[in-house]
Amino acid sequence: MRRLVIVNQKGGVGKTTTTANLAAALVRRGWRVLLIDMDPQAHLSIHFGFDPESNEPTIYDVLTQGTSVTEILRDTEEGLRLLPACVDLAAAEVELAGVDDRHYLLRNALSPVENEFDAILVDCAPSLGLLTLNALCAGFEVIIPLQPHFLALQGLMKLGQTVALVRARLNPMLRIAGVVVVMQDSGTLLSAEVISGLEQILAAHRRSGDAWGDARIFSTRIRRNIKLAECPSHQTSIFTYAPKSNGALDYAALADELFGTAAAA
Amino acid sequence: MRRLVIVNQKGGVGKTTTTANLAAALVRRGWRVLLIDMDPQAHLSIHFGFDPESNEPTIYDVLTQGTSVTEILRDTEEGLRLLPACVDLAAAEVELAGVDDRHYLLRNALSPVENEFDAILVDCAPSLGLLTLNALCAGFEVIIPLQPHFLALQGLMKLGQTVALVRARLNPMLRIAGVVVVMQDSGTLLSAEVISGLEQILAAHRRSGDAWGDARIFSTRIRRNIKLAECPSHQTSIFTYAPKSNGALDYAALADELFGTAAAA
Ligand SMILES: Nc1ncnc2c1ncn2[C@@H]1O[C@H](COP(=O)(O)OP(=O)(O)OP(=O)(O)O)[C@@H](O)[C@H]1O
Ligand SMILES: Nc1ncnc2c1ncn2[C@@H]1O[C@H](COP(=O)(O)OP(=O)(O)OP(=O)(O)O)[C@@H](O)[C@H]1O
Ligand SMILES: [Mg+2]
Ligand SMILES: [Mg+2]
Repeated sequence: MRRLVIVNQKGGVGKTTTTANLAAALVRRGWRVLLIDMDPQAHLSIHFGFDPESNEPTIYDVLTQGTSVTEILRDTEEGLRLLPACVDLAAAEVELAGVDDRHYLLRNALSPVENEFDAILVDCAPSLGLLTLNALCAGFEVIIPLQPHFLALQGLMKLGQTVALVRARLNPMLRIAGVVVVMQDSGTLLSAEVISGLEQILAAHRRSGDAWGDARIFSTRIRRNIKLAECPSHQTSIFTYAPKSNGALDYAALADELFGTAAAA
Repeated sequence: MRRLVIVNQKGGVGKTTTTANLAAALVRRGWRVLLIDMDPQAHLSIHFGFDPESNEPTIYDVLTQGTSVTEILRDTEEGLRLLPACVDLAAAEVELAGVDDRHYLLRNALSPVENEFDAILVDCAPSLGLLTLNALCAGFEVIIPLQPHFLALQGLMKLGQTVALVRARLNPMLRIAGVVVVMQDSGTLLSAEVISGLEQILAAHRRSGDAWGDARIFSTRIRRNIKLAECPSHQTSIFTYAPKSNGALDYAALADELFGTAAAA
């Protein structure tokens, strides 16, 4: 069973867009997929039709009240199952600050339902706080969307250190699967320099067997495509909204790269 | 004296780019400008040459140890003065959770130095947590960079509620100066719809005298320009790096709109 955490503390690099559309690509191959929204801004949840202002129970109740995940799970039109977020999650980081095992709350909450799914995908907020740490402790593979701009590599180093720490002390199963280049301003010197810097970093880590050990840059790059920005307002994935767009082609290709071209897990 | 807070909990919408280049535009007119970085990712600080890994004192020490701002203030090549951030700030939200007056820590710390400056600009993290609340309690005018994508308006409503609460209970001087449209995918239906939605929201608030009372959409829009993404790696503003670029033209025009075309304050 694949457990992916889509993480980058840099804002606006396509984490939510990637989580939503990769998950939809899997459902279209017959996989049973669970989506978990760990961002108080709840954009992934809104994308699939959940209203975070509705006072319905969310992942916040799971983490802070120990509510069972089965009571919170929702179906979506797309066929994905969703553990939604809401703004109360922002308070969870402070509320849970002193709690024992606070890094394992999500992982522990998932044990009763793990076997119902072929893949779990977790979307993170632009932060390396307790919610993201919970996601990292619950997952096995880290997927890092990255926009090849100046500070992208520095942020990546910080994220790599965080993953290494989690792997060393909290979750030895965790590793960085790779980096997805998103919204590259192609043809610019800046993006070429950043991607070349990224290749050097990954090559340096390749022989070390550390958290970066097998990380690679996925050969699929997600191009800028306005259809991807439009599809959340239709509450569907890119495959339903604009199946012939570059956005759909790119996320289908990324799913092939990550999960192979076979059907169910 | 103008005190601007550049805020939007949505990630990657140009908060840091706007703070850096608006401040530089003011310095070039002879204003004395203080930049404050309230983001643990410290991108504004890095932009102007500060190394957040250097263990030098930062705004974290001011907020948690009561270190005097004068000991932390740094000069930059550009002529701006900077109160830098570092990653420890991420812990500040939890560390300060129970402290009395925790919303006024920044405002109180600034009183000794306010008169040395014509303008203070504060860059915020993509979050509405305690650090951003400190910024909102210390400022007078809220500037909201916005990328006209689907969830932009929902985030704006949430931000507006937060500003209204701060204004009502913590800082009656606070008001929303306006929204800067950034990186619009011009010519797309999506951006036209979002901007039209935004105009309707602002018009509805205009007669209400609330936090949104005089908010407007600035007529200057910041176009997508790779030079803006490149200039942080040169540790200068767009005016030094690429003075003829659209990025420089747009930020100069925005500065004219916000501050008028006169010289010193
Ligand atoms: N490939 C793309 N082409 C065009 N627009 C995109 C693309 N990927 C994402 N977007 C749009 O860019 C904005 C930022 O993307 P998204 O919300 O997925 O990033 P994020 O990393 O999840 O942001 P945050 O850090 O705020 O959670 C959104 O409005 C989204 O619709
Ligand atoms: N007008 C623009 N044209 C091209 N690139 C831009 C523009 N504005 C910002 N960028 C680039 O887009 C990325 C995001 O911008 P920026 O870091 O200023 O946003 P932010 O809102 O401060 O993000 P965060 O929420 O992570 O703090 C940066 O790499 C920046 O250099
Ligand atoms: Mg997101
Ligand atoms: Mg920023």
